[in-house]
Amino acid sequence: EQPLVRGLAYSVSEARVTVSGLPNRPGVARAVFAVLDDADVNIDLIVQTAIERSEVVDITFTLSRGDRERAHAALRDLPAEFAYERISWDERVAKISVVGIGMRSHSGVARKLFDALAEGGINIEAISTSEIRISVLVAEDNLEEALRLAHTAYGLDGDATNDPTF
Amino acid sequence: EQPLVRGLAYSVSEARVTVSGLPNRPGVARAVFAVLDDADVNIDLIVQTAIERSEVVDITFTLSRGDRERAHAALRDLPAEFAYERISWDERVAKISVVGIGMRSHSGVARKLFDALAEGGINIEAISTSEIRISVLVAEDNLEEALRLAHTAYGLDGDATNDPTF
Ligand SMILES: C[C@@H](O)[C@H](N)C(=O)O
Ligand SMILES: C[C@@H](O)[C@H](N)C(=O)O
Repeated sequence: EQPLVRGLAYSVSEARVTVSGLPNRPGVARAVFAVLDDADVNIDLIVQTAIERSEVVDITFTLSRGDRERAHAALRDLPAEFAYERISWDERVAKISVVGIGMRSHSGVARKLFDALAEGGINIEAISTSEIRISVLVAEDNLEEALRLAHTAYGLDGDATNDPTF
Repeated sequence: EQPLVRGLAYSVSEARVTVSGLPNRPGVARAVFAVLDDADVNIDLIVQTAIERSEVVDITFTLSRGDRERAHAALRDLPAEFAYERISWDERVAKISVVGIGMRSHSGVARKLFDALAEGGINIEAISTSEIRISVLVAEDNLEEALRLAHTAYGLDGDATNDPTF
């Protein structure tokens, strides 16, 4: 299955939030996204890494910048049993996605993106991949340079798109 | 944009690895996935949450169970400048993906999955979402129950597929 990269997509004007130190037991993700959904916060990306149940865990998500205050208020209302250690924000992130097919064994495809960004001294703030899409968050100021490096790395000629359905 | 859930996909016989306490600076993800790619380790999902540059960060990835030893040896060879705190494994995980379109403002769609798994007392080990796919890792023993709960939650009638290109 030769991976085929179709193109690059990006989105700006997102903020990212990380809720650190959440208990790692059933019902916690439900509680976090219930209060955010009830507050009508528009969420894009969600990532959580895996650790032993005995340890606390972090969840990162991105949202429209305008929803920041509402999200902050909603998370503060989480019941005590879902107490987290802290919340960290970054107001100015950009998401870049490599969109393709057949990327299932895609360590080579993902590696290419990580190589390109490292070449440019661009820090990868978060990663979320699937068989058909590799997404990273970078500082918004790095967006243009990151798109240029990724285009070269994958030998793409067209422009990146900010159409979320790409 | 009404979200439309097309179906459920799953994959078993994966192991998950978390490399904890990695430095959060450019070039680290490149180094980790270069040694894994050079060792011909077949990687599926990659997730990393976002934290301030001054802090260390965790990266979780899934791989074929057979590649575990090779991956372990490759990570041990990482140069000292990419020193991590520890590696944790889980031999028996299953991935469940909700596949759809128009899920960009999908906090409601993701919330439904989190609600369903919490109802069943199933722990969510990792999360990775995009506009068109919500994936979670659960303990392999929970796969059947998790698929049943997700089917009901989204009102789906067909079977889940283990075709990675779905
Ligand atoms: C942290 C959170 O994902 C938790 N493991 C849950 O199942 O809800
Ligand atoms: C942790 C890792 O992703 C690092 N931030 C990098 O850019 O490589």
